[in-house]
Order: sequence, then C-alpha cells, then structure tokens
Amino acid sequence: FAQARAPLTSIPYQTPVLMIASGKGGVGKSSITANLAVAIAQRGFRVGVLDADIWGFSLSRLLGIEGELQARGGKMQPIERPFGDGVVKLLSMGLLADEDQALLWRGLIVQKAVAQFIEDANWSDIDYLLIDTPPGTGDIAMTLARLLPQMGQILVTTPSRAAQRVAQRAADFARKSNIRVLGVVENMSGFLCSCGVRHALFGEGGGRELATQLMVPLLSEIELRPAIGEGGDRGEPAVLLEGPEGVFHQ
Amino acid sequence: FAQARAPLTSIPYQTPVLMIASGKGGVGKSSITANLAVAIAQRGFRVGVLDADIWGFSLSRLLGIEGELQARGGKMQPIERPFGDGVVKLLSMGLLADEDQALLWRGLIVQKAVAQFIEDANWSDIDYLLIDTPPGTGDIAMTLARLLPQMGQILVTTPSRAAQRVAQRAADFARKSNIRVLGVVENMSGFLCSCGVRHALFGEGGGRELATQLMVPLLSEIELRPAIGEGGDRGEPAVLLEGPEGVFHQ
Ligand SMILES: Nc1ncnc2c1ncn2[C@@H]1O[C@H](COP(=O)(O)OP(=O)(O)O)[C@@H](O)[C@H]1O
Ligand SMILES: Nc1ncnc2c1ncn2[C@@H]1O[C@H](COP(=O)(O)OP(=O)(O)O)[C@@H](O)[C@H]1O
Ligand SMILES: [Zn+2]
Repeated sequence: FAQARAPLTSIPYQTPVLMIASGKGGVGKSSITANLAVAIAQRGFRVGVLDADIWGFSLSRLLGIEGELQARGGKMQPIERPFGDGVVKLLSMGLLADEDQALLWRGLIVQKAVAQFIEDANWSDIDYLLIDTPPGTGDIAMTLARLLPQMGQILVTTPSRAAQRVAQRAADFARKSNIRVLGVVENMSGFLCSCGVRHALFGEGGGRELATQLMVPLLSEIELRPAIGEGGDRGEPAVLLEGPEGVFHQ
Repeated sequence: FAQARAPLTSIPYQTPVLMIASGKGGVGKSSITANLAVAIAQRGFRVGVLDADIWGFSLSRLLGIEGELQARGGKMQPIERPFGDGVVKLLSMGLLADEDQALLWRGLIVQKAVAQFIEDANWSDIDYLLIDTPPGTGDIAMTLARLLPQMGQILVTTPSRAAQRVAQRAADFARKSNIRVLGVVENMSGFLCSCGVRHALFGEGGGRELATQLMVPLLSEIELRPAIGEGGDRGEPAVLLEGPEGVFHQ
C-alpha cells in the first residue's frame, strides 16, 4: 500500500526522509537542519535538502548555496555543494524568482509549491532527504505526509516551557497525519561563559519534558554557541569547524 | 477619508494603534509586546492587546491573563487584568475554543478571525491598542491596514544580519499596504555575564542597520536577560520587577 502511494515522486520509499519541525520560530530549526545535512554529507553521503520554510528561506544562506533554479526535462534541479566526502543538494523557496516569492510570502501558493518541490524535482541520486518546514506546520505536514509516507519527524525546541508546549501541538498534528515522531532536539540548552559560569538563558528542561511526553528519545542538547550563529551568517555551518561533536552532543 | 474608513470598528481614529511585527519568529516580539503593554498600563492607561499570532498564542501566558471569551451584545469582551494604575485588556486567538484553534492552526480562517477580533469586539474603553502579529506577516498586514488606517508598525529584530534581512521584507510589505513604520526594536542585543564579559550571542548591528535602511529611529536595544524569559513563563512580565528601564533602555 505504501509503495502504491509513493511512486508519484522520484524519491524511492527506502530513502530516509526527515522532516525537521518546531512549534515556533527562532528555536534554531533551520540552523540544525543545515548542520545536520553537512554532518551527514561529510561522511560520504548525498544529502538532499528541501527548504519549505517560506518565511525563513534560511537554508540557502546557512549552507552557502546560491544560484537560480534550473529545470531539465520538466524537473527542477537542486543546487549542489560538496562537503567532505559527500554533497548537499538544495531546493529552496528562497531560490525562486522574486514575484513567486512575493506570492509565497502571502501564503497563497505554499501547498502547491511544496508539492512541486517534491514531485517535479530531480531527487533521484540522494541517500537522505531533509525537509525544513515552517514552524507550527499544520497543512504542510499533511501535504508532506501524503507525498512521502516514509517520512519521520524530528522536533526542535528550546528548554523553555512555552516552546515545549507549542512543540507538543506540532507533534499532535504530525501524529494526526500518521507521521512518526523520531525524537526531540533541544537547542540553546545553556550558555557557558569563558569564566566558567553556565547560564540557562532560555529556561531548563523543555526538551527532556517534551521527549518524555511524546515517548521518544531526546536526541541532543545543543548549547548556545556564537560559532553556530556566525557560521550561519557566513554560509559555513559550524559543524565544518567544530565537528558534529562540537554541535551535536550525541 | 480616513474617518470615513474607520467607523467599521469600535476603535476611534484617535486611539493610537501599534502593530508589533517581525520578519521571523523567536526574536522576542511577543515578549516585547507584553512588557510594553504592561509598562504603558502601569502609568494609568487602559491598554488593549490583540494577539493575532496564531502559532504563538503567547500573550495569554505572558500576561498571566486566562479565561474563556464571552460575548455581550454581539461583541467579544477582552479579558482584563490590572497593572499598577492601569489595566491591560486581552483578546487572543489562544482564548478561543479548541476546535476553532485547530482551524486557525491550519491557517484556514486567520484573516476572518483577525477581522472579527477587531470589528466584533468591544474595544470602546482603551487608550492604546497593541497588536501582536504572526512573523513575516503578509496578508495580516493588509487586513489590519484596511480596518485600522491609523495603525503604525514597530519592527522587532535581533542583531543578526539574517533577522534584519527578513525584517526588511516585512517592512516592505507594510509600506506597500500604507502602514507607517514607526521604529525598530533590537532584542537580544547581547548578554552580560556576572563576571563582566559581554557576549554578542546573536551577532551585532542588525537593529542599527535596519533602522538606518528604513530611515526610522532605533527605539531600543534590549539585552538578553533570563528575567525576561522567566517572567514570561510565570505570566509576570519582567517590566513589573525591573521597571521599564530594566527592560527597555529608552
Ligand atoms: N545553538 C545555537 N547557538 C547560538 N546561536 C544559535 C544556535 N541555534 C540557533 N542559533 C541562532 O539563533 C537564530 C535562530 O535560529 P534559526 O535556525 O533561524 O531558527 P528557526 O529556523 O527555528 O527560526 C539564528 O540567528 C541562529 O544563528
Ligand atoms: N531580551 C530577552 N532576554 C531573554 N530572553 C528573551 C528575551 N526576549 C525574548 N526572550 C525569550 O526568547 C524566546 C522567544 O521570545 P518570543 O517573545 O516568544 O519571540 P517571538 O514572539 O518573536 O516568537 C522566549 O523564550 C522568551 O522568553
Ligand atoms: Zn562570565
């Protein structure tokens, strides 16, 4: 049955598809998507990244991948950049022409655009697909679930109870669409000053509590580190300098 | 002409209406809206707050104002809470019944809901109206501009170039709808450790640069302070403890 549903896209059912989601913006979801994509690629894999976060469009800048989208044989071609032994291939709403972006910004053609970025794109040579989604994704989750039944979700939150509560809502929505929640990543867990004092700038415990409530693993607790923000601004994800251990603890 | 357009709502044209906007989530827009509302109310004013941020619904929690919305004479009644010599009156999407919230979460009835929260609400006794909007507000800006021609916009950003760039887009959209941008607030400007070292955790200069580009004043540079997040989680905005100077520098 799942195989019967999958053939609309060029993404084989066996290709792991990860939806990176959050309940609210600003928890670092796009930064984590970029660093995760590069960390996997460096080990010799081809990692597709679909940036469906229309307000952010951040992945083009975060990955240092720019250019105009080309179509070949009716299929949009993701833009590639090598990292270590592998490659990241990006398809982003941010790489569309300005007038299309204006329509997206008004929320008018998002569902249609997301479906096109999956069905009318050349994703044939990838080992993994990561999908960056708009925060609080209601309808987008439903569209993705229909097109990519193998997809699993990773939820990003900060330690604050507020972020955790709204992440819970995003998880409920995913599960209603039969999307499996694979785990939680807690970001901005704390800040360690050079003097040795550690500050809980955005609260404590939200990630652990969310993982417990959802009965999924807490995959990682990522500290607040200026290197991550600076890497993002330069288009050189911090994982390149610091390695996955520097960014992801597990 | 403006008077002729205004009478659809119970908000007189002379009542200052402030739209608090941002280009992306997580810059602290809702926290700033809550603290600003309380700071004004404490001086003896009646401050209306309309929470149109459907993903966040944060203002109910941030202001410590809860309850079920009641209608009287066909008008929704904001829920009140006294602060200092004044009062804050809240109307929030977060105070609606669960099924309505589910529809909002799917983005289906947002424009309609926002219009209702303005036209079918009792805003007759307020001195100021603050409107918390979803980040990257395309259509909501247009709806609000149509109903509240006197409205001005305050843009919230962080020091990062990324947040500044997407805030620029939100400003362009506002101006297209003839909304005046009144100023920029830069939040999370830096973090001062107890040891005396100051860290620029989210970059530097984004607020200043945005204000310059838009030719509007940089109204405030707010430091990262755990008290602000903790106050938000408890429903006791930090401005209550620390005063406006503790939260807003100007
Ligand atoms: N662990 C971290 N340490 C320091 N800065 C971070 C971290 N994670 C994210 N950031 C910064 O926080 C801001 C928000 O991150 P972003 O990835 O855009 O969030 P989202 O995609 O959830 O909106 C960006 O300026 C980013 O560089
Ligand atoms: N100046 C600040 N210092 C410390 N924490 C802050 C500050 N401003 C906002 N926060 C915290 O950052 C998070 C995001 O703020 P929020 O107001 O929800 O942003 P937005 O409305 O833009 O999504 C919340 O956990 C909030 O408590
Ligand atoms: Zn220190």
